Amino acid sequence: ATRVIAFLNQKGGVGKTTSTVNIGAAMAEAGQSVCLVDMDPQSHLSLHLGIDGETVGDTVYELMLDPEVTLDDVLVKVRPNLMCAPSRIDLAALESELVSQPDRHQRLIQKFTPVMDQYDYVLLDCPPSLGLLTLNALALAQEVLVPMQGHFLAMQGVGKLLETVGLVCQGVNPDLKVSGVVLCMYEKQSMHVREVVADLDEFFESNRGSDAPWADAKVLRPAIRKNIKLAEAPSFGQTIFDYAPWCPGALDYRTLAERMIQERSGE
Amino acid sequence: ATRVIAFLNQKGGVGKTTSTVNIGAAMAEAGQSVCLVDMDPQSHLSLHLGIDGETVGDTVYELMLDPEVTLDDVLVKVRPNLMCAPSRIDLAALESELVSQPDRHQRLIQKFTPVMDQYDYVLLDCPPSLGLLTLNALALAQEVLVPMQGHFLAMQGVGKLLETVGLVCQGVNPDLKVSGVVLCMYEKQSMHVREVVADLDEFFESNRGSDAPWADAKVLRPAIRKNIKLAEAPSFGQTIFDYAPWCPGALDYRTLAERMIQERSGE
Ligand SMILES: Nc1ncnc2c1ncn2[C@@H]1O[C@H](COP(=O)(O)OP(=O)(O)OP(=O)(O)O)[C@@H](O)[C@H]1O
Ligand SMILES: Nc1ncnc2c1ncn2[C@@H]1O[C@H](COP(=O)(O)OP(=O)(O)OP(=O)(O)O)[C@@H](O)[C@H]1O
Ligand SMILES: [Mg+2]
Ligand SMILES: [Mg+2]
Repeated sequence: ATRVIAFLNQKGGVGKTTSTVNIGAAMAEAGQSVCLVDMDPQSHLSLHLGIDGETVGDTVYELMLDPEVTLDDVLVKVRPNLMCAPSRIDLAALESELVSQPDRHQRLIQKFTPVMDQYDYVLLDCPPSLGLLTLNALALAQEVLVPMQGHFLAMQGVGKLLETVGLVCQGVNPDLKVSGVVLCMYEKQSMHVREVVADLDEFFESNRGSDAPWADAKVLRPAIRKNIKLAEAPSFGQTIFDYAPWCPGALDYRTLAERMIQERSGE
Repeated sequence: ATRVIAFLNQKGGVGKTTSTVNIGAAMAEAGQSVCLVDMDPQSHLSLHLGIDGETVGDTVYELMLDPEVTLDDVLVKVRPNLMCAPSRIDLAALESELVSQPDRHQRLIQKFTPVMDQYDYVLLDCPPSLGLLTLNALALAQEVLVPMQGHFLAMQGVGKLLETVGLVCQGVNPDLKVSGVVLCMYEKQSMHVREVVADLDEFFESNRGSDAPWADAKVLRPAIRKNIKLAEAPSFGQTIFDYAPWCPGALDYRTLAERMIQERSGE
C-alpha cells in the first residue's frame, strides 16, 4: 500500500524541502517508486530538482484549480523511479481563488486517489504556513514528518503545529498520524542541541499509548548533520546523490531513507 | 535624528530576530538609546530578551488595536539604554481584526511619532511575511535591512522582497530605503556562499545611481558567522552579550553595530 507523507512545519527554513527531495531521491535509488509533490508557491522543491517553473507547463496550481487537469498532465519524471508534481508562483493565488469552494480542502486528494497505487511513496513538501495548501496536503497524507532544527527558537511553535495536526485529524482526516521528527542541520557538538533533542525524546515517550495523533511519534535517527553540500546542491538543480553522493549529508539522508523503508516492510 | 530600521525578510529562519536583538543590544552597550519592537506573533524577540508573554501586560497587539493605549504602556526596560515593545500570540489576530479599517497601515506610526525623539534607534523585528504587521513596520521605518543566508534557496525571493519594498515606497512610505543586507549564519569556507555573496555585491553595485529604493544598498560587513552560541542565548532569555560576550557571534554583531553607528555620525 502506498505510504503518503507530508513534510510539515509552519516555521520557515527548517529543512522541509531539503528533506523531501533527498529522502525521496534516496528511496528512488533504492528501487522504490516515488512521487514528490511541491505544495509551496516558492517552488523550492521544483528548483531543487532542476525544473524550470517558466517552461514546465501545467503544475499543482492548475491541478487543484481545473477539474479537467489530471495528475498525469503535471507529472515530470526527474530521475529513475522519481516523479515530481511541480509548482510555480501562481500557486500563491490559489487560497483566495478557492476561498468559497466547499471542496477546497479536497482539491488535491481528488486528483491523487485514482492513481495512488502506482507509487510506493508520495512525499508532499509543504509551505511554511498552516493555510489552504498545507490543509490539502494533510487531507491526502496518512502521516506527517516534522523537519526541525535542534535550537530553542526553532522549537517554539511545535506545540501549535501538533495542535493543528490534531484539529485536522478531527476535521479533515481522522487517520492522520504524526510519525516523527526529522532533525535537520544537526550540530552534535552543542550541549544545548542535545538537551533540546532529549526534551523531544522525552515528550514523545510520555505520549506513548495516548490517543493523540503523535502517540507513536519519535525523533527519527540519524539526525541530518549540518553539511554545506546540502545547501549547494539545489543551485545546480541536483539532489545530494547527484552532487556529492558520499558526503555526510548524503550518508545521513540515505541511512534515514533506508530505515524508513525497512520499518514499513517490517509492518 | 532617530534612525528607524525594519529587519525584513519574508523567508523564515534567516536571522531577523537574532540580528534585531544583538545589533540593538550592542548599540545600547555603546551608549545609544535603543527601542526594539516585536512585530511577530511568534514573539521570538520578546522571548530572546527574557520577556514572558503571559505576564507582560499590554503588548504591541493592544497598542495597535486600542486608541487609548500609549507606547509607554507597553514598553519594558530590558537592559540599560534598551527598551522593548513586546508581542504575544494574540497579535496573529490583528490582521483580520483591522482588515476593514482605513488607517490599518498607520496603527504603529500613530503611536510612535509623538515619542520618537527619545531614541537614537528604533529597530523593528518583522514576521516572515509581507502582511499587515510588516506593512505597519514599513510605514514607520526609514530604512530596511535584509537579513539573509548566503545559500541558493535562501536567495530566492529576494527579487520579490525588493519589489514589495518598491511598492511600499510608492504607496505607504515614499522615503523608505533599503540600506543593506546582513549576512547571517555565514560559512566562509564555502565557495558556493562566496559566489552568492559576490552576486549580491554585484547586483547592488549595478544599481548605484538608479532611483530604486536600493540604489544605496550594500552587503554590510562583517558577515555574522555561524556560531552555536547565538542559537543558545535565547533559551536563557539572554542577548549574546549576556551569554558569551567574546564569542565569534558577539564579535561580529558588536563590530557590525559599531560600523552602523559610525556611518550615521559620518552623515
Ligand atoms: N543539513 C543541512 N546542512 C546545511 N544546509 C542545509 C541543511 N538542510 C537544509 N539546508 C539549507 O538551509 C536552507 C533551508 O532549508 P530548506 O529550504 O530545506 O527549509 P524549508 O523548511 O523547506 O524552508 P521554507 O520554509 O522556506 O520552505 C536552505 O538554503 C537549505 O539548502
Ligand atoms: N549566526 C548564527 N549562528 C547560529 N545560529 C543562528 C545564527 N543566527 C541565527 N541563528 C539561529 O537560527 C534560527 C533562526 O534565526 P532567527 O530566529 O533569528 O531567524 P528569523 O528570520 O527571525 O526567523 P523567523 O522568520 O521565524 O522570525 C534560530 O534558532 C537562531 O537562534
Ligand atoms: Mg521549503
Ligand atoms: Mg524572527
